[in-house]
Amino acid sequence: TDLLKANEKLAEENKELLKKYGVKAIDILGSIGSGKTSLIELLVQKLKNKYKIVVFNGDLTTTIDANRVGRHGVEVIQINTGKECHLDANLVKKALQKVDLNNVDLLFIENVGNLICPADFPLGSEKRIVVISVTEGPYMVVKHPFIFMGTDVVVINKIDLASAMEVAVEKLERDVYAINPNAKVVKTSCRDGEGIAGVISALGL
Amino acid sequence: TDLLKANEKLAEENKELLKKYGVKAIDILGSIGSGKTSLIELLVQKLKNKYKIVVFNGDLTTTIDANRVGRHGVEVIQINTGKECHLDANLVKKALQKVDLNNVDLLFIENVGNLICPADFPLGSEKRIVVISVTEGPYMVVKHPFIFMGTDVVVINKIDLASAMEVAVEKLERDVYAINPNAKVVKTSCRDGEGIAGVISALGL
Ligand SMILES: Nc1nc2c(ncn2[C@@H]2O[C@H](COP(=O)(O)OP(=O)(O)OP(=O)(O)O)[C@@H](O)[C@H]2O)c(=O)[nH]1
Ligand SMILES: Nc1nc2c(ncn2[C@@H]2O[C@H](COP(=O)(O)OP(=O)(O)OP(=O)(O)O)[C@@H](O)[C@H]2O)c(=O)[nH]1
Ligand SMILES: [Mg+2]
Ligand SMILES: [Mg+2]
Repeated sequence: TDLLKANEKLAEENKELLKKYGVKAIDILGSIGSGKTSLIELLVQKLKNKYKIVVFNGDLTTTIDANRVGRHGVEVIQINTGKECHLDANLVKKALQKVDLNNVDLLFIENVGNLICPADFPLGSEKRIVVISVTEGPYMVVKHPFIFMGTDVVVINKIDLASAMEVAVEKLERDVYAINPNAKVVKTSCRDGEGIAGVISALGL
Repeated sequence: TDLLKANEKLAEENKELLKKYGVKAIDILGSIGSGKTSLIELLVQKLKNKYKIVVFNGDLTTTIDANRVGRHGVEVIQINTGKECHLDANLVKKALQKVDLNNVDLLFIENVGNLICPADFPLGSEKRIVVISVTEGPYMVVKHPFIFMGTDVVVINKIDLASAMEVAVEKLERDVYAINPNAKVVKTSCRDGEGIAGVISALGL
């Protein structure tokens, strides 16, 4: 549709701009409350001495996530989407204008919690990571194939609750590979910090 | 927008049709994997001797949820939305045409797992229930005000995991009342069957 085409064009422009300034941009998508912000908090703590990091956070409303990440001493821009269920390349383009790209190596963009709509709206990033949680149950991947098709890394989070949920993490992992054999799957507990090194390595950081 | 207006018109038509046949229709919305289907399974088990029940289930793909509910001996219609992140009144209208409404008292409509988009698309139901899970964290309500504004009942599910998550259920409850003082909040564990009587009573069933 025209809306998707227009977004793709802007996403390409964002991509060119980021490339020009040597900024590596990574999308973080995933279901509501799956642990996207918690993951970013851990990545920021581990990587801020190695890279100059900026974080964009997309939410309908509030600055809760931006505040959480900002506490770790990196620049964060909160993008409130109002009623829009996903970030789009235009919102990201505007946020990029607020940043001194000469001073950035790594950009994390947390999308709105939603396992469907963000799949169709590229933002211009180099890599995509999708975060799901074992607490959502065993059918999460097979029910939402499109978002897993277009991703580089899949994080299966909250594994500390896998036995309480009686969810077989390996089955979720196999479901991902069935849809996208090239995806890298990392199991994490952001609460315990488990698996974060695996995420960093999967992202090539 | 035209799309929303067209949907509202169809929703009104659905409402008229359901009223004509004396069918009570209830929307079940909520975040991905929050427990909507589990709740419907329990409601069906408790109420199928009192009401003639039909269930519609909306998902992008698969018949997993329809199969789960169907096992309890009620008629279920699976509506696959393809890429659409919410059910709409047109899809419900078509599903209603497959049902002998003379033989139905109660209709549950499970929407796609999404805390944003379904808020704007009424389906013609009499009541709305939103299901969230404590495993999504403490900010679920304040971050998605619109869906809570338009609902009659809010179910806070998976309370069996509240202490593992260190989430204060009472705070989530207060957040709901702050947005919608008329909403009825029921705390549940669909795993343990806890709170289901409260949901039935809140729905007036
Ligand atoms: N038990 C457990 N809880 C976790 C884990 N990771 C995150 N949480 C908790 O899960 C809740 C949601 O985490 P967030 O990081 O806010 O998730 P999110 O995906 O950013 O949420 P939204 O942006 O609102 O969609 C919070 O209460 C976290 O403390 C984990 O590995 N285990
Ligand atoms: N621990 C615990 N798990 C629950 C509870 N309720 C549901 N579950 C589990 O949570 C997972 C998701 O439940 P579903 O009923 O499929 O949730 P849903 O909202 O219908 O999911 P979608 O339709 O896919 O969005 C399943 O593994 C359920 O067994 C609960 O109260 N406690
Ligand atoms: Mg977040
Ligand atoms: Mg379901």
